[in-house]
Amino acid sequence: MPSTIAFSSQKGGVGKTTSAVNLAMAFAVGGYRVLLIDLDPQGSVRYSFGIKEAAERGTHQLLTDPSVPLRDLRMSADGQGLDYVLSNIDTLKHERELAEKIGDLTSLKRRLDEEAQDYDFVLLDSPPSTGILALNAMTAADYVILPLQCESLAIKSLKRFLHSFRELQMTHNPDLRIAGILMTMYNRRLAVHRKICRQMYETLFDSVFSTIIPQAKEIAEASAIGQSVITYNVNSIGATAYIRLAKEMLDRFGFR
Amino acid sequence: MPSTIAFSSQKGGVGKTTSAVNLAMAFAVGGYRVLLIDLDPQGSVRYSFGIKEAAERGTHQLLTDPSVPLRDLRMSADGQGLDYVLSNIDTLKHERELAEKIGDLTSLKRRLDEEAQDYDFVLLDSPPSTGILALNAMTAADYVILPLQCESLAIKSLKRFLHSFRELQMTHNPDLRIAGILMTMYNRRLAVHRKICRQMYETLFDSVFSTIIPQAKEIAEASAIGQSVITYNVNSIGATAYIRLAKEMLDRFGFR
Ligand SMILES: Nc1ncnc2c1ncn2[C@@H]1O[C@H](COP(=O)(O)OP(=O)(O)OP(=O)(O)O)[C@@H](O)[C@H]1O
Ligand SMILES: Nc1ncnc2c1ncn2[C@@H]1O[C@H](COP(=O)(O)OP(=O)(O)OP(=O)(O)O)[C@@H](O)[C@H]1O
Ligand SMILES: [Mg+2]
Ligand SMILES: [Mg+2]
Repeated sequence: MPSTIAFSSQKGGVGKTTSAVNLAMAFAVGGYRVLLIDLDPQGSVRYSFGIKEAAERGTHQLLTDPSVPLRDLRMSADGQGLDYVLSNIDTLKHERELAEKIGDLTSLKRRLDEEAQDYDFVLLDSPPSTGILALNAMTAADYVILPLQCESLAIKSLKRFLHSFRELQMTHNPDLRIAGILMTMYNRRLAVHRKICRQMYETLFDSVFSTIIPQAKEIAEASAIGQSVITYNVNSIGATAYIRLAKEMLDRFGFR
Repeated sequence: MPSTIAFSSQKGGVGKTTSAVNLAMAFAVGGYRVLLIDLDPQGSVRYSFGIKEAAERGTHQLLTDPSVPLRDLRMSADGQGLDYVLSNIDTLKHERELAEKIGDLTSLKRRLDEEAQDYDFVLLDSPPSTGILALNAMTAADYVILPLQCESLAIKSLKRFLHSFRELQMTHNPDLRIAGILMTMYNRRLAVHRKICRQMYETLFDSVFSTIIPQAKEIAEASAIGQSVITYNVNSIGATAYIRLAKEMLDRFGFR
């Protein structure tokens, strides 16, 4: 029975993809079997692993064509114990078709319940929205990680998102829990970052991860060359932060 | 006959809202009559103007209830010649209802063609997606401004977005033109920013605005206190950059 973790945020550019990719890799190098699924039509997971060609099969079939088994949709990152399903929702027409076909929000959940049992973790990258694909991720998940930048618009957007989260919890997934709010791209030299970060801990206490992901140039460099920061430079501050996050997740939820 | 400009990008957090708000204000202080519409359910425009209470009427009625005229949906920023329609798509239920009601993509265009004639500019902030609300914005627009961060994932996402743009141009709005790609949050001390910025100009030439919006702390500070950077500090680098962008738009497209 895997633990399924969705990376969700309506606010864009807060580090959902970066966190999903790097936590997936941190769990994989720790010896866990991990499946990472890209539910964002942007397809940023593919670029984060430097994959040049577009995936022929992927998320589109996962959600709309049960006759294609998961084992024919996943690819593996060489020798790392990390498999992934890439987003292949390429055109506006595809996106519209998908929205029509997966009317109810349980398409992903049903697939994972039946076919993802041999993984320890399933990580879901979602688009910056509260639309069908983002809600499918939260309906399939056991936990949600909420990446958050220390910027005022991101905090304001979080409030609206938490309303949507509660609504979804009530209507579709009563067992869904917030694993934690993950402060990302934190720059301790900026007064506004220090202030907002302090406010978050003072108001939300331990629903904010004690691990903070710093603004770190190696993280952006790694993503630019198509590697996780752990592969790119395991001793960097960015890699260490994500490895610490993996440990904190294991401790908090007793996954061991 | 106003010129309608959409701020579009599938990538999140690239400065769509910040640019829409600040260009709207730059045009308004230049004496133009401007209407700014928030098509993003996140509702960041409201926070950018420091409006505490949620709007009762706004984008939801604009798109689904023609019996409520535009003049009853807009609010005005005191004395600035800038009106705005705020997003009031508050719950998941609202969002689903909206998607069902506005099946075709011309809901916004029809409203603006009939009721927005007394403005010089209509600016549209859109969500980070290629869903129904983002496509309504592009169907109603004459021009699209594409904010772009100098980061590799944003560049990759732009490629997919441009395919969607072409698809929409062909099926819904043949007259739609790209006003330009706007480099945002540019930090000249970062080698990766300098490199990507140079590449953009070398490959796309004058479809990239010559005005570059720098990473500037006054821009983030202004948005944190709910003001445009022009109101916050008109002599700041951030304010000057958006005023220069307004001038460049006026020159490029002969709006005068
Ligand atoms: N800790 C960090 N330090 C430096 N750069 C970072 C960090 N985290 C993410 N980035 C960069 O910031 C940008 C935004 O991150 P990312 O794309 O992961 O966010 P996202 O929430 O997935 O965006 P979207 O809403 O578009 O899906 C990327 O270019 C990424 O490389
Ligand atoms: N030039 C800039 N300098 C510094 N900070 C900036 C700049 N432009 C935007 N920001 C900040 O960066 C964050 C992202 O900007 P913004 O919210 O405008 O992007 P967006 O594309 O509208 O995001 P979304 O995809 O969530 O709608 C905000 O917190 C904003 O205050
Ligand atoms: Mg992403
Ligand atoms: Mg925005």
